[in-house]
Amino acid sequence: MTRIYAFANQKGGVGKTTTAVNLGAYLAASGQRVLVVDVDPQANATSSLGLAKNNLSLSSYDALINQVPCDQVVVPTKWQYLELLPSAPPLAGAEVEMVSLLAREHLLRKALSSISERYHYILIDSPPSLGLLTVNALTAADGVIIPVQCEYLALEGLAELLRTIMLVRDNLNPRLYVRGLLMTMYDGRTRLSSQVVAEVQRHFKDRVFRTIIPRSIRLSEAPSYGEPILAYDPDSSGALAYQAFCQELLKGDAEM
Amino acid sequence: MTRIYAFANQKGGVGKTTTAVNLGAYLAASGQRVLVVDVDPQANATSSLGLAKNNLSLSSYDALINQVPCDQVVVPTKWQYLELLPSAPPLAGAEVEMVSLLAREHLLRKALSSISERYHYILIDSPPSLGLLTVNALTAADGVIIPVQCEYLALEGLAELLRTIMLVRDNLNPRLYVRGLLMTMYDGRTRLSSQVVAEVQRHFKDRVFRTIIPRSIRLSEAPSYGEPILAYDPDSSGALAYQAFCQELLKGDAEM
Ligand SMILES: Nc1ncnc2c1ncn2[C@@H]1O[C@H](COP(=O)(O)OP(=O)(O)OP(=O)(O)O)[C@@H](O)[C@H]1O
Ligand SMILES: Nc1ncnc2c1ncn2[C@@H]1O[C@H](COP(=O)(O)OP(=O)(O)OP(=O)(O)O)[C@@H](O)[C@H]1O
Ligand SMILES: [Mg+2]
Ligand SMILES: [Mg+2]
Repeated sequence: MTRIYAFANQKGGVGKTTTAVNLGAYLAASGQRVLVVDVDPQANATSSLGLAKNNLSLSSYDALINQVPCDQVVVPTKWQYLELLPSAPPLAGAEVEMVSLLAREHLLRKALSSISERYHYILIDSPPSLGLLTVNALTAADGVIIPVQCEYLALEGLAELLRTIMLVRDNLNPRLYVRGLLMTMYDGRTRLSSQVVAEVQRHFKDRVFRTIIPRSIRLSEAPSYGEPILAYDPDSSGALAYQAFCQELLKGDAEM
Repeated sequence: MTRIYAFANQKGGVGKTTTAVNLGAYLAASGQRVLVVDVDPQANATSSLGLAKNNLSLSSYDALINQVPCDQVVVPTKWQYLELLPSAPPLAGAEVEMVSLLAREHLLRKALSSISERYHYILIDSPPSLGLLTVNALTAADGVIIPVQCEYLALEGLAELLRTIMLVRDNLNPRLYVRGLLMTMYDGRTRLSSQVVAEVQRHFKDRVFRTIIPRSIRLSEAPSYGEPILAYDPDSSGALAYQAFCQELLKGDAEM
């Protein structure tokens, strides 16, 4: 049974890419076959896994707009069981091109349907907006994982995001649900972080993952080496937190 | 003479809103009449200046889509010489609605033209994307200020952003130029920050502002009180850096 999770939050810089990439790496390390799907034109998930977006002949753009079968676009990474549907610069124009296509919100779901049984997990990294690329990610997904940065401004957009998720569930994808909210970049030295965590836990109760990802400079260094934290610095606080998150997710999925 | 600056970078969470709001506050404190324009559906600039996005009857959505004259939409803030063209949730649907409108890229420029002489500075905060709202901001602006977070992933998107700026200059707004790149969230404890600064200075030379904004928790606390840093904690490292940035910008503008 394949589980497809979208990582979505229109607030920028909250840890969508970092979570998709590192969760993917830990899931693969525990024997799960994983596909990371990058539908962000910035292609940060692609470069975080060591691939150069400008050297790719095919990308998620081709799977979405030119109906190229996914198995021709997917590339391996250096890590066993971890594959990638890469992004590339042409994706920047995709949203405007998609507006007039038939069933434009279903393009990604259809593209992934031909390969999804090969994987235990498909993790979709989306851009910081609620446009057609993110709507495609939400329509293709079973569940949404929402990274929430432990900052005040990150709280402001949650209502908007949940409204969009409900709209997609009611009109495009009835199985979509919120798999959980993951608190990220927690800075124990500040009162602000614990206030934001308390606020989110008050509102969303048990839909907030117990694991909290701390702010850890090693996490932001890893992408410059094209490696997940598991490979770059497995003993860092960021690595241990994503490992714990992976265990929490696997345990919760097993109980469903 | 009115100077219109857009704050743009499709990478999320790099300090676009924080820079537009705090530069605006220091410019106003030095006697310049300032309008902050919020064309991000997240409305973070609006809430950072103490206004509640859900209580507003008119917003930038109305100025763009319903041609409501700007002087009916602009609201005062608590600070003298600092006014706001607020954002509100309807703006989230604007990009799709704009696709089929005539001269869709010029909507903001036209809206602002009726009020611009009243201000010395107009600062436009844009969303983390290169869609129609950001293109409108770039078409309305004289110059672009690019906040660049001192992180590896923030480097990746600069080439794409500069390509888009050139496209807008060549097709929509011939006066558009890069006013400068502002390094933000510099963390002196890490090697990564100084490496990123060195890399950006190597590529962009004197287009990089000399002022570097440090990572300062007080900057991320201020929005929860609806205040710029000038009002919240004027002696903090973040406040002093934005004050210095304001001086550097004024001095540079005076010499042009
Ligand atoms: N826990 C963490 N500690 C420190 N730095 C982090 C952490 N998580 C992410 N980062 C860094 O913060 C920045 C933002 O994270 P990331 O790019 O994953 O967010 P995002 O939500 O995907 O951004 P965007 O909205 O642009 O897609 C990156 O430079 C990343 O390396
Ligand atoms: N120099 C700084 N030091 C510490 N925190 C900062 C600094 N600048 C901004 N922040 C905080 O970092 C987060 C991201 O900043 P901000 O929201 O201004 O970025 P943005 O580019 O406008 O984001 P978006 O892409 O979502 O519009 C916010 O929570 C903000 O309060
Ligand atoms: Mg990302
Ligand atoms: Mg912003």
